[in-house]
Formats: sequence, structure tokens, C-alpha cells
Amino acid sequence: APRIIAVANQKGGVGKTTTAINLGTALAAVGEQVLIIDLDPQGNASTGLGIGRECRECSVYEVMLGEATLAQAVQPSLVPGLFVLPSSVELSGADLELAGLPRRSYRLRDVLHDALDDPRTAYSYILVDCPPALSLLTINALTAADSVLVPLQCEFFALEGLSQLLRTVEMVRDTLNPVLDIQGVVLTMFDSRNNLSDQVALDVRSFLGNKVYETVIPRNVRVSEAPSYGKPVLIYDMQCAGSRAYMKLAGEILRQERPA
Amino acid sequence: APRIIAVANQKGGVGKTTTAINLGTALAAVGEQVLIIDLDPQGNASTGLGIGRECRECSVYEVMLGEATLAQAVQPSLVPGLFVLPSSVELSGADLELAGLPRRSYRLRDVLHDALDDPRTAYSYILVDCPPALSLLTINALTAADSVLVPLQCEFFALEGLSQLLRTVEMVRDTLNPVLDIQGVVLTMFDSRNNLSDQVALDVRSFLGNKVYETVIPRNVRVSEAPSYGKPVLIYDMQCAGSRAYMKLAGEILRQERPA
Ligand SMILES: Nc1ncnc2c1ncn2[C@@H]1O[C@H](COP(=O)(O)OP(=O)(O)OP(=O)(O)O)[C@@H](O)[C@H]1O
Ligand SMILES: Nc1ncnc2c1ncn2[C@@H]1O[C@H](COP(=O)(O)OP(=O)(O)OP(=O)(O)O)[C@@H](O)[C@H]1O
Ligand SMILES: [Mg+2]
Ligand SMILES: [Mg+2]
Repeated sequence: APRIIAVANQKGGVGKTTTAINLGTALAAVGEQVLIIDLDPQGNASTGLGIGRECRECSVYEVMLGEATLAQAVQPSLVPGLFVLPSSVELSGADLELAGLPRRSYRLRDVLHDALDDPRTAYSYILVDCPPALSLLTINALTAADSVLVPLQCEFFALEGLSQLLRTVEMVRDTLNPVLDIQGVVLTMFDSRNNLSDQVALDVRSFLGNKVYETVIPRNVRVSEAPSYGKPVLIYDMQCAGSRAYMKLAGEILRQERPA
Repeated sequence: APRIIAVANQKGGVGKTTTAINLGTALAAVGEQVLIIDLDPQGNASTGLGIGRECRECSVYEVMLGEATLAQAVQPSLVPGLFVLPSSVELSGADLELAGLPRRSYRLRDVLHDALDDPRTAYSYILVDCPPALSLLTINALTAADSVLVPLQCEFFALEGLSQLLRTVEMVRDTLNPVLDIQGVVLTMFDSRNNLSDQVALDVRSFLGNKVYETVIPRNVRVSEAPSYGKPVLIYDMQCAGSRAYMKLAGEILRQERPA
């Protein structure tokens, strides 16, 4: 069965989408079969993987409402071994719409568990890109997931939100999904020129210890240029510091999975 | 009557909170009476203005549910002439809770219009810091506001979300608040060293013309250091590029208000 990882943090702009796209690409590059689910109404992960707005007729919205199957909505991306369940603008109404449905927190979990019984869907990793809120959509991702990957921007406001996120993960583990664990925290947009980054990194490591990956993603303009070409930075500029960091992160995650 | 401005953009991490705090401080510095309403469950605006988590017993949450009045919940900040209606963690459940209440989209508007009839509340500007979502909380802010100030990070993903935001503003104007207008778009975290910033700035100005302020807020590490001291950057480092930019922005906004 695939490892399902929710990429979540209610703080906005911390690198959730960038991490889902580029970690997914790095895992596919080393031979894993990866599905990225874009659960954010903004649809940035779909765009960053080259899926135009006009190609999102069938999205995760229809799948969660039971109007389409996973197999019908999943599309291949430009990266071999990497597939996308795209977002759609309809998702922005989903929180209120799902609120009135039965099993409202389990909609994504039920879909994935039904589909994954089918031998044809042979993913080894599923990454779920979450919106910047502890909303019903994010709760759905946490309920469906085996673990949470937390991108953490090396800034003060981002640090402030961490304990609220960890409390939510605990609440979901206690009430909805007993296996939910922290996959790890990855420091993003680290700028070695400013003390704030160092300070935040020190604080987080002393607070969470080895839950924080050794790999740190540097602030690197090539990373933010890549989405305007509809490509992951690993395809846009394989040699840049951002690409190398995401490859290293993929290595750390793969080593986590293998029993010692 | 005060000018009520919603500081909104569903894209995360674009500088909404930083703009609300520092524009508010700059307006207070030139003698305006300013109220900042922290409508984001993360509570970054409250923290950035020095209001500790333990001082948020009475917040905008109680006020919107009718359990406290505006006057009871508003606190002075460290800046003369600048007041804060703080956020609280309870707000993260507000979207689902408000959904079942009468006049769910008008809760904030009704509170402000009741309170502002009282001559003792003599604010000239009210800035509402919104969460990164087109949720019921943000709809409440757009319904209560005279106009929307849109901080726009000079990045590709931020540009992508702009048309979705403008469609939402139009929807609110047509159904909930006929006076709602665009106050303006302010470019944030502009990095003159990289082409992406220039490219996004050109795109936005050609798309929105003079709705885009001349003042551009530069990426400036002092801006991101200030919140860890619980101070606006105008207090933390008055001379830095970020402070000067927010003072200039306040000037542009004040000139907008005066008829030619
Ligand atoms: N390592 C990096 N170096 C430079 N820019 C980066 C880096 N990582 C992300 N960015 C840029 O920072 C912005 C925020 O990143 P991203 O959109 O991935 O965050 P997010 O957490 O998904 O945001 P949201 O909360 O809106 O979903 C984007 O414009 C992205 O291109
Ligand atoms: N001009 C600037 N220069 C440098 N850093 C900045 C600037 N403006 C904001 N920041 C930093 O960027 C991060 C994002 O800004 P901020 O939190 O204000 O955005 P936001 O839109 O309110 O985020 P959210 O969507 O989570 O509410 C913060 O850590 C902030 O300190
Ligand atoms: Mg995102
Ligand atoms: Mg904010």
C-alpha cells in the first residue's frame, strides 16, 4: 500500500505547494510511482505541474463528492512516474458543502481506500497539498494520511503557528485517524545571510529534535521561477541549489521508510 | 464615519498581516485613529502588535457571536492612536459555527455598524486582517468593508490567484455589499535583484493600471524581524527601507481619500 503524506501548515506561503511538487518529482526521479493530490482551491500544484485551468473538468472536488472515480480524474504529468489529481475552483465552496454530508471528515480517506484496493493503482507515495487553513479540506487530508510533512518557513510568524498545527494533528489522531504521525518538519526558504533564519532553525531543532530533517531548503530564485513555466524546479534547473536540496530531502524520506 | 478596509488575498504569505500592522502604524503616526481587527485564527496581527496569547480572552470571536461588545474587546496597542480587536484560537472553528447562524455573512458588518453609531468610537480607519482563504470569515470582512486592499507578493503563484480574488470581490458587491470597491493593490516583497519581481510588477500594472499603488514594499529583513519583538517595523527600525515604504503607502492612501 502507498505511503500517504499530507503536506500541511495553516500558515500561508511557507512552501507547501513547492515542497509537494518538487519532493514528488524527486521521488519519481528515483523510480517511485507518485500521486500528487491538489486539495487547495488555488490550484497552484496543478499549475506548477503543467495542468492548465482548462484541463481540470474532473478534479478532486468531483471525486470527494462521489461524482467521479479517482481513476477518471487522475492525469499524468510531464514527469514520468508522477501523476496529478488536480484541484478546481469549485473546491473553494467545498468546506461549506462537505460540512452537511455524511462522513464529512472521511470523504478523501474513503475514496483513497476504495481505489487503492484496485491493483492497477500502484502508487508508492501519495502527497496531498493542503490549503493554508485548518479547514475541513485539511482535516480530510489528515484523516486520509499516514503522516504529515510540515514545511516551515524560517520566519517568526511561521514558528508561531507550529504549536497550533501540532495540536490539530493530535486532535485528528485522537478522534479520526489513530495512525497519523509526524513524517517530519522541513525548513524552507532558509536565507544564510540573515540571522532570523538561523534563530528559527535553532528554535525548531531544540523543540522537535530529530523530527526536523537535516536537509534545509535554501531560498533560491530558480525555485520561484519554475512554476511560471509549468515545471518543477528539478526539470527547470536540475543543478540549482533548490533542486539539489529537494533531491536530498527525497533521500532522507526514503531512508526513513526502510527499517534500520 | 471611519473608512473600513479589508486587507485580503487568499494566497498565503503575501504580506497581509505585515501590511495591516505597518500601514495601520503609519496612519496612526500621522494622527489618524486606527483600529486593526485580527480576523485570522493564526493571530499574527495581534502578536505583531504586542498582544500576548494570554491577553486574548475577549476577542473578535466573542464579538461576532454577540457575547461581547466591540468596546469590551478592543485593546490599545503600544502605538498611540492604534487599537486592536485581537484574534483568538477559537476563530479556527468560526467558519463552521457561523455557517449555521442567521445573517452569517453580515455578523462583522452588523457589529461595526452598531458600535460606530456610538460617538465615543471615533476611528478614522479600520483595517481588517484576513486569513488566507475565501472563507466565511473573509466574506464577513468584505461585507463589512468599504474597500479591499490587496497585498500582492511579486511571485508567479501570487499573480495566479488575483483573478479569483477579484471575482469574489465582484460576487460580494453584487450580493452582499454594493459599495465594496478595490482600494488598491500594493506590491510586496519586491526584490530588485531578480527579474521575476520586475516581470510580475509589469504584468499587474498592465492588468490593473492605476489601481496599483506607486509605492512598492521592498523585501527587507528588518520587516520580518520586527514581529519577534512584538513591534511594527516602524517602531523597531524607523529608518529601514520597509518602514519608509509603508509611510509612503500611508501617504498615497490618505491622498486617495481627499477629493481632488
Ligand atoms: N526555496 C524557495 N526559494 C525561493 N522561493 C520559494 C521557495 N519555496 C517557495 N518559494 C516561493 O514562495 C512562494 C510561496 O511558496 P508556496 O506557494 O509553495 O507556499 P504555500 O505554503 O503552498 O502557499 P499557500 O499557503 O498559499 O498554499 C511561492 O511564490 C514560491 O514560488
Ligand atoms: N517586505 C517584507 N520583507 C521581508 N519579509 C517580509 C516582508 N513582508 C512580509 N514579510 C515576511 O513574510 C512572511 C509573510 O508575511 P505575512 O505573514 O505578513 O503574510 P500574510 O499574507 O499575512 O500570511 P498569511 O497568509 O499566513 O496570513 C512573514 O514572515 C513576514 O514577516
Ligand atoms: Mg500552496
Ligand atoms: Mg496573515
